[in-house]
Amino acid sequence: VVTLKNIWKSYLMGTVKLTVLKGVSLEITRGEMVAIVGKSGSGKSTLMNILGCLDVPDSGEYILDGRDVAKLSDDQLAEVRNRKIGFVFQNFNLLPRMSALENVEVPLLYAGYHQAQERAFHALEKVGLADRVKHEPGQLSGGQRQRVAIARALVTSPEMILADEPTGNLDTRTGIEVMEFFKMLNKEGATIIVVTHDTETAEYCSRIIKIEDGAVAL
Amino acid sequence: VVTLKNIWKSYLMGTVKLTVLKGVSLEITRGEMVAIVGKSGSGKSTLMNILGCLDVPDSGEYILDGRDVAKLSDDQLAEVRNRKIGFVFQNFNLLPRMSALENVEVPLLYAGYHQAQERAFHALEKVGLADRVKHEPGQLSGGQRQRVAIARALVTSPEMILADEPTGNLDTRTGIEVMEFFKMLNKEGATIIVVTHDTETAEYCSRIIKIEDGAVAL
Ligand SMILES: Nc1ncnc2c1ncn2[C@@H]1O[C@H](COP(=O)(O)OP(=O)(O)OP(=O)(O)O)[C@@H](O)[C@H]1O
Ligand SMILES: Nc1ncnc2c1ncn2[C@@H]1O[C@H](COP(=O)(O)OP(=O)(O)OP(=O)(O)O)[C@@H](O)[C@H]1O
Ligand SMILES: [Mg+2]
Ligand SMILES: [Mg+2]
Repeated sequence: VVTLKNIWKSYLMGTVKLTVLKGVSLEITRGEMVAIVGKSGSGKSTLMNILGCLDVPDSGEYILDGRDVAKLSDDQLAEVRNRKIGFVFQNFNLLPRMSALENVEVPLLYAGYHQAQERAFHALEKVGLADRVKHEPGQLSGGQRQRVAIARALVTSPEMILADEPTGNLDTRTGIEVMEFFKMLNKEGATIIVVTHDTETAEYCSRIIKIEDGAVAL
Repeated sequence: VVTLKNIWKSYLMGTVKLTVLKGVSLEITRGEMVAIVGKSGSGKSTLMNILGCLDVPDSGEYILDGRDVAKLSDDQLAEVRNRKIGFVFQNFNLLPRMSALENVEVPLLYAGYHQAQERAFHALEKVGLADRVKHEPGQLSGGQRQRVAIARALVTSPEMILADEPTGNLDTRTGIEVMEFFKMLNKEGATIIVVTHDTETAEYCSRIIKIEDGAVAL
């Protein structure tokens, strides 16, 4: 379902060019659950942003579900981002003035789902936050904010889930609760890509892709 | 050096009172390195904010270095926060418009140190960020931001270091680099309190304090 061919990505800082991804090529089949690992600063989040259609590579090909992402229109890209992909951000990106429940409802309302409030509550329940639905992000612990970000990404049962360090702020038991939620969605057919530094989290995945020196380590 | 006696802390949300710390009592001796563990949402960060003199308990006593913190003047509290304690925040709290180097210089300039730039560079070097000193937080990876927050907390060689989940966004090897920095400061006499979900990080500590149901688990 995902094919990356020779992906290059650099950042420009004034006159300095910092090349982060140096020819990343990989294939992920539908329904797979893979882990992406690598040192801090190695390019994992950069790669995830490209996979999530939130950023564009400098060169190389990204074929998603048989379609060349570079050739999609803005509307088609928005459709992919809102309906096809669920993204858990490493720094959560929650809306600060909305409650946990309202934050999780957002993708449902975008995609025109009915019973948004019920579905949002159910997703928060799955990550252990049934008693925190009215709290705003500023009234939640770090691991609770992380779980709101997870619930929001999973609430539309997307075909593809991209989770960037979903258990970084969670104790072992709570992390297991979260990974069991991912595992259930994977059993139902979702393709899941998890960036993680945690071995127990990686163990839920059938394959590990390591990013080293800007490319996939052999 | 730290004595907490029967610390209670609640949050008020409209008419609802959420009690988080329910009589926390503990003692930490000078030069100890302890880990604080507990489920996500159990009150660890709340406890750390009280230890760091960033928040006030509803009741109970906090004796720091023989002085009752509740009786300190605003100036004395500012002195404690700026010169005595180094705090690594769970969500980093970096200044977005300043470079990594400038962020790490801030506590040195506050405390009137000389050669602030050199010391700041040295601290960033110790956490593996010598080649990222000019980057602003938005130009850094999650784990790099975490390490800037760590360097900033440690740059004044404070007597007491409070680190809230310092390795949550780091791969194992980078996490070890960071904990070796803490260990070195501990050998030089610093008292260190680390909140962590990571067993390898906790293994650097000589004692583990568990927070459960709002109190220290026996
Ligand atoms: N806007 C930017 N400008 C310049 N450099 C950047 C920018 N964003 C990221 N970088 C650099 O690109 C590299 C890769 O960043 P990325 O966030 O992909 O790393 P990562 O593998 O996710 O790391 P971590 O495990 O710490 O989250 C890092 O070395 C970082 O400093
Ligand atoms: N401003 C607030 N108003 C209401 N409740 C709050 C507020 N801040 C925190 N809480 C609640 O207090 C409890 C303790 O929060 P705290 O941040 O101390 O947890 P924690 O142990 O650090 O969790 P984590 O491991 O997820 O970081 C949580 O259940 C949280 O929902
Ligand atoms: Mg990252
Ligand atoms: Mg916390």
